[in-house]
Amino acid sequence: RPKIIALANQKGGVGKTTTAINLGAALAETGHGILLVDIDPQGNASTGLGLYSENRNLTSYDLLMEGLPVRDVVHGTGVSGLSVIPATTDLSSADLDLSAKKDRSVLLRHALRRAEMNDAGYDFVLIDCPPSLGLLTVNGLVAADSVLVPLQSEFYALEGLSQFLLTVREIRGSANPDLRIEGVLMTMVDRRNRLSRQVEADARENLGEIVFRTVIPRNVRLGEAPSHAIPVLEYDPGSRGSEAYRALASELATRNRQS
Amino acid sequence: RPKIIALANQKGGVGKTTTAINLGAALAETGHGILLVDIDPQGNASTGLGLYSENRNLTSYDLLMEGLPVRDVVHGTGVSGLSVIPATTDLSSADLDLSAKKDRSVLLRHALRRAEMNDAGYDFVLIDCPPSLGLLTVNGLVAADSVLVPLQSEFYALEGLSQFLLTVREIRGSANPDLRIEGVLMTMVDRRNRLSRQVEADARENLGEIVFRTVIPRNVRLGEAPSHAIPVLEYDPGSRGSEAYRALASELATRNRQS
Ligand SMILES: Nc1ncnc2c1ncn2[C@@H]1O[C@H](COP(=O)(O)OP(=O)(O)OP(=O)(O)O)[C@@H](O)[C@H]1O
Ligand SMILES: Nc1ncnc2c1ncn2[C@@H]1O[C@H](COP(=O)(O)OP(=O)(O)OP(=O)(O)O)[C@@H](O)[C@H]1O
Ligand SMILES: [Mg+2]
Ligand SMILES: [Mg+2]
Repeated sequence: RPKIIALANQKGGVGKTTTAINLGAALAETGHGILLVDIDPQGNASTGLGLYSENRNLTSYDLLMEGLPVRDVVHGTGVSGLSVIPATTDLSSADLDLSAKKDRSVLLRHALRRAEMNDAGYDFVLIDCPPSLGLLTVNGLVAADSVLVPLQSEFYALEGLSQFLLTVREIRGSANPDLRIEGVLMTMVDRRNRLSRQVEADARENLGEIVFRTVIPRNVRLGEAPSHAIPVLEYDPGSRGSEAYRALASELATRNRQS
Repeated sequence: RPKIIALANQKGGVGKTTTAINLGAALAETGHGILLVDIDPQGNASTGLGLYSENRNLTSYDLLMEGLPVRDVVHGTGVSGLSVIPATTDLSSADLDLSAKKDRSVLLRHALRRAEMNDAGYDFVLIDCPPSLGLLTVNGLVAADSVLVPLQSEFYALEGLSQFLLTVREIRGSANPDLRIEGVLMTMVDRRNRLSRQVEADARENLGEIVFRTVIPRNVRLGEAPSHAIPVLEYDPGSRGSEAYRALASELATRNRQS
């Protein structure tokens, strides 16, 4: 079955969606089959891959709340090898809707580990989580084999990381004993800026090998690509953003071949 | 009684906390009495004003869940005229904890409109909300007289704005008929960058007068100040960030004197 990786961090605006889309596209470019699951009510990953909100008939809401199979809610994208389960704002009441269900934390885990997933052609499933530690992110962490934590090179983001890692430990101690940390990814790095260098140095000192060697630089092309509804690898294949996400895909694929 | 303004936007990382702290400090600098209420479980506004998590005995959690009066949970800061009700991670289960209470959306409104608030010396109350549309943000919008919406000059932020304004309309149609829009504030603006100019132009074209004339430029001093636990107005009083928040405070005070 595919390896399931959650993109999660309760700090907002750190690059979860940007990483889900562009890491997904870079892995697809090197021949991997990728499923991107958007469970953020904002639906940014869906928009960034060209699924306009009026075309999202069946979504991750239906996967979670109605128990529909993946094949009924999956949509193709313009990127060969990359499919997506889109999100809509229906999910914003998920915390309340899910709280009444008995098995509220494992719904996504069950949906993504059904027999149909073993021969659907996916090597990786990437789950884009919202900026909170509510039931949607909990579902993402319980469903996942590992979590990739984008870390913006800013003070508040570093401060929130220890809280986030405590939550991962809690989930590992309860609903998902096999949950591992895929890695911490430095994002929006600007090595000319002292604060950015300091945050990166602090993260590597405290977390060591967990921090990916690849860093994602601040690159305006990454901000422009979503308005064209394509990954940066198609929008501007030679940009520093594209190069960084290709390097990340290669580092991640190597880490996963070795283990 | 003081005017209550919520800083809210479900998009993450757009400058809610940075605006709450620095607008608060700029208003205090010009003689206004300011209470900052942190209802984000991340507690960034509390940290950014020097309230380390081990010193946050009584917090916004106690205000909401235990019904304690404001005077029992308020803390002073290093900025004269600026007090804060800090947040802790206890709030991250608020969506579930609050969902069981009958009056779950009006708890903060009741707490901030008690008779004690009429002669506590506050001119403005600023509420820093988390990046979601859950019960904490709903409490902020129901408690507020108006909402100030920071808008990062990025594509996803602009996309999320229409969803956010729908939510404001829903709250106005139900629990808080007097809720107004204080304004939309352009943040992290970089006029050298085409995307940033375009987002600002789109916002002004679609929203007109609602958008503050003052814009907040991208300025690294704003990102550095929180690691020193002081507002940017104290960290680097001559910086472009400080000047912008002083200009915003003056524009906001003028708007409020006229009406
Ligand atoms: N390396 C980068 N360089 C420049 N801009 C970036 C970079 N990474 C992300 N961005 C932009 O920064 C903003 C925040 O990124 P993104 O939306 O991916 O973060 P997020 O963690 O998914 O946010 P949220 O918490 O709201 O879900 C977006 O507008 C995005 O286009
Ligand atoms: N104008 C600016 N220039 C440069 N950096 C900024 C600016 N405004 C905010 N920042 C930095 O950008 C990051 C995001 O800002 P902030 O945390 O205030 O946003 P937020 O909306 O409160 O985020 P969240 O959604 O997680 O609550 C922070 O690290 C902050 O220091
Ligand atoms: Mg996102
Ligand atoms: Mg904040």
